[in-house]
Amino acid sequence: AASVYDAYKIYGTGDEEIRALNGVTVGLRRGEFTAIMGPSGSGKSTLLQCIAGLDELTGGRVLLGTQDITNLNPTQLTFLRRDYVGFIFQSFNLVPSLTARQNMMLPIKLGKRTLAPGEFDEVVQMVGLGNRLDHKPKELSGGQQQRVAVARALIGHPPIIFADEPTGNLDSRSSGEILQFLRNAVRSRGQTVVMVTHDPMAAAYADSVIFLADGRLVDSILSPTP
Amino acid sequence: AASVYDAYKIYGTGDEEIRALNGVTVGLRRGEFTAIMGPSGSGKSTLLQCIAGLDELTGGRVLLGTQDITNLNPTQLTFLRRDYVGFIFQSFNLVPSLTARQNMMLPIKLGKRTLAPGEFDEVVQMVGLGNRLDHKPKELSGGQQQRVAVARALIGHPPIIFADEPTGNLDSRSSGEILQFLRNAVRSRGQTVVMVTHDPMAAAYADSVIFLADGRLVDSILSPTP
Ligand SMILES: Nc1ncnc2c1ncn2[C@@H]1O[C@H](COP(=O)(O)OP(=O)(O)OP(=O)(O)O)[C@@H](O)[C@H]1O
Ligand SMILES: Nc1ncnc2c1ncn2[C@@H]1O[C@H](COP(=O)(O)OP(=O)(O)OP(=O)(O)O)[C@@H](O)[C@H]1O
Ligand SMILES: [Mg+2]
Ligand SMILES: [Mg+2]
Repeated sequence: AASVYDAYKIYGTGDEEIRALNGVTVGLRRGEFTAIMGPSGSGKSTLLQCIAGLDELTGGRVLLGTQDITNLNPTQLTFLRRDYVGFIFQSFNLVPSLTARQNMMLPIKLGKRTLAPGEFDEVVQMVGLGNRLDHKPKELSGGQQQRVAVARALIGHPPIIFADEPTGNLDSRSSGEILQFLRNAVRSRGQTVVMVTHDPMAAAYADSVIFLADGRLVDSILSPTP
Repeated sequence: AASVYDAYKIYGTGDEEIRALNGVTVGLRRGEFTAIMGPSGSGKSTLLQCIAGLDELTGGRVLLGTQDITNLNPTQLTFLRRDYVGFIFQSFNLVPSLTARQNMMLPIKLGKRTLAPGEFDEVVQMVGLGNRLDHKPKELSGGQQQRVAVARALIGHPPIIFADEPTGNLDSRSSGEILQFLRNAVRSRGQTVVMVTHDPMAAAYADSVIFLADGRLVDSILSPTP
């Protein structure tokens, strides 16, 4: 569903140079749930954002779906992402002036997708925010904001979902609900999920785990649990 | 070191009323490490911010140190907190225009404390940010930003440290370093630590754990591990 070839993302120059990605080649299979783990600062968020077309590589190529997106301009990328990608940001990126409901519906309103009856309610029910929908982000707890960000990416069932630490602020019950939903999205609907996580319990829901360190792929394991 | 008596924090009115704190009485002993756990939205961040004087109660009383702070005005609270409290926010609250180093040193610069030689380096070394000090928050990974927020609260060894999910974005090695440091601050320096966490592994570093649900204290256990 997505891949990068010899991907480089370099900030600064000379002594100041930081290689957030230092030659990464990885293919993420369609209809699979892949977890990405690694130390803080190892390039996980950078990799996710470059594959999803939210950030540009310094070198190398990106394929999203079957399309080489390496040299698309921001407008073309926005159109492609709108109906194809759901993205859960590590720092949520909610719109402060919109309510939880409006934040969740934003990709649908901006895109071409239409929701089937019950689709909105199903996701809202799963993240457990039924009674907070008309509140703005500043009136929500950290974990409630995270769940709005999760719902926004899942409503409308986009073919590929990128999740950057989607359960970092959640108790084990809320986390379990979301991870189970992501797994079902893959098993029953054929969606593709790529999730960065620090939590081995969350990684256990995935079909495979890839490990980054210092901007490089250093290891991978298949099906950590059946 | 801090306590609340019959604390209420209520938002909205009538049907819309949310009781973030619904009659909480708890004492946090000096020189101890207390963890606070509970479901997302149960009132943990609210409790922490009200005890630390960052937010006002709707009803009830707060003691910080030996002082009743319930009715102090914002200026008085700022003076009290400046040299007495270190606070690690769930969403970090870093100043975007300042570098990591400047963010960490802000409480010291604003307050009366002076740093002993080596104190800054010791904390920077522990959080592992030695080579990122001159970067601004937007040039740092999520976990690096969290570590700046942690360092800012620990430099200068304030008598009481409030930590709201300090390891949510960190891998197990970085988390372990910080939790060990917090435990040492309590064991060897007599500081007081109050930490909200969703992670049972983190709670295991504490001397006791208190549990919130729906704005109430529902349970507590002493020394989850020796
Ligand atoms: N300004 C506000 N207006 C209305 N409700 C609010 C406001 N601030 C917080 N709340 C509500 O108060 C409740 C408790 O919030 P709090 O942030 O203390 O939860 P928490 O236990 O820290 O949750 P999490 O684990 O998700 O961080 C939540 O239901 C939240 O939506
Ligand atoms: N704009 C920037 N300028 C300079 N360095 C940057 C910039 N953005 C990111 N970096 C650096 O690139 C490296 C990788 O960052 P990235 O956010 O991908 O890490 P991560 O694996 O997601 O970490 P975490 O687990 O802490 O979220 C980090 O060392 C970070 O400081
Ligand atoms: Mg990251
Ligand atoms: Mg909270």
